[in-house]
Amino acid sequence: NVAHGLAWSFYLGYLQLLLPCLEDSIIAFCATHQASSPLWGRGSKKLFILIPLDTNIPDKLEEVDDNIRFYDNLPNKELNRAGIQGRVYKHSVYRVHDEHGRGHDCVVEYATPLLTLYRMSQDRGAGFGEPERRQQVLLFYRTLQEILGQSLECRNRYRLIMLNDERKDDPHFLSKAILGH
Amino acid sequence: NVAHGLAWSFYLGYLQLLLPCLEDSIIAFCATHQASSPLWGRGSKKLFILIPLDTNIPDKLEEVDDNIRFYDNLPNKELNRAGIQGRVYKHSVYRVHDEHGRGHDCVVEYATPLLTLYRMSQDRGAGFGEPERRQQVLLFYRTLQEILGQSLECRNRYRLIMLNDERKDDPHFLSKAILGH
Ligand SMILES: Nc1nc(=O)c2ncn([C@@H]3O[C@@H]4COP(=O)(O)O[C@H]5[C@@H](O)[C@H](n6cnc7c(N)ncnc76)O[C@@H]5COP(=O)(O)O[C@@H]3[C@@H]4O)c2[nH]1
Repeated sequence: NVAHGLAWSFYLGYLQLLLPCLEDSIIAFCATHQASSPLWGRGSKKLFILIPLDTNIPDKLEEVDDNIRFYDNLPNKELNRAGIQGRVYKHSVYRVHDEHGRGHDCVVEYATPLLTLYRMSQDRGAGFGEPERRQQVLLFYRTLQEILGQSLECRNRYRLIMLNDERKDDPHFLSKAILGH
Repeated sequence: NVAHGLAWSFYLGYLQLLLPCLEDSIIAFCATHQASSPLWGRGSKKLFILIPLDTNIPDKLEEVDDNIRFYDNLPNKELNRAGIQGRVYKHSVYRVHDEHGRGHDCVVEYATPLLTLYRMSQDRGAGFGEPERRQQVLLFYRTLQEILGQSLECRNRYRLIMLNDERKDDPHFLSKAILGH
């Protein structure tokens, strides 16, 4: 089951490494970005992880919703990993406007392993079609919820946001989904 | 089958993105690192990917074999991916000495997804023990060979180096394995 392994990989090779120090990273960011500091809502100093059911993932969030603008990146984290010296891990901060035009800053990104699910369903060699893909996204979501739920060091440092298919007609679907959490 | 998904993820999320432009990156590196330029053997401008059967992966290659020294990193590649703006991808160049003390420069790293296999076998929640882990490494290797073998854009731009278990007693096992290719 591909999604099971991808969820474990996402946790062991990324979330477990970065979530524990995320809040400190955001606090350091606010110190150097004074304009941003008041725009972090209560409970928003977490990683918002977007999980689109259709695995349709843009490279930039602003492509999907013009109420979302890239603001800046958090400070880089560099780790020596498996022979790569100073491998760089970073998150992007976005300013998300609500229906009243108020800005809210947050750290948000898509769950990158879903790109693999999408590309596998496109590649005939991977033995994996679109009907299985939807099931695998749900399995990825459930497995990740389970792993993170058991993780003391990651507790309360993330929000999983499942994006359903009904969104196609609302140009502000994504900003609403992010702010709704 | 965890290894099947990890091999596809490694290809679709990393090798497919970077191997096509690796040679250009090495050529640019040699232009700015004159001392390195003569040390690239014929057929060595590829990514050497280490696949240890026991998934025992150090963060730095020099920890394993003192005939190997970190030299420098190739120029960074930055891509916008899934909401991360300017995600950084890099490879490390190592100087590897042979039994006659001659230096050979090459781009080498461990297959990072094997770290996930190792950590899963340690975590009781992952449902995955050491006997399965060995089978999964072999499956990862075979699947990756198959995927890369079919990939026109990655052809001849990599070397998969399987590291067996008999190495434990030879302090220069790794440098010999790399140079033997
Ligand atoms: N958003 C995001 N930013 C990151 O920096 C990052 N680094 C990893 N991941 C995701 O976590 C999981 C575990 O990563 P791992 O390193 O074991 O496998 C990685 C790794 O073996 C290789 N790879 C990807 N990026 C790099 C990189 N920069 N350097 C070396 N190897 C890399 O290709 C695999 C798949 O990568 P992604 O498909 O981008 O998603 C990964 C994966 O789902 C990231 N996700």
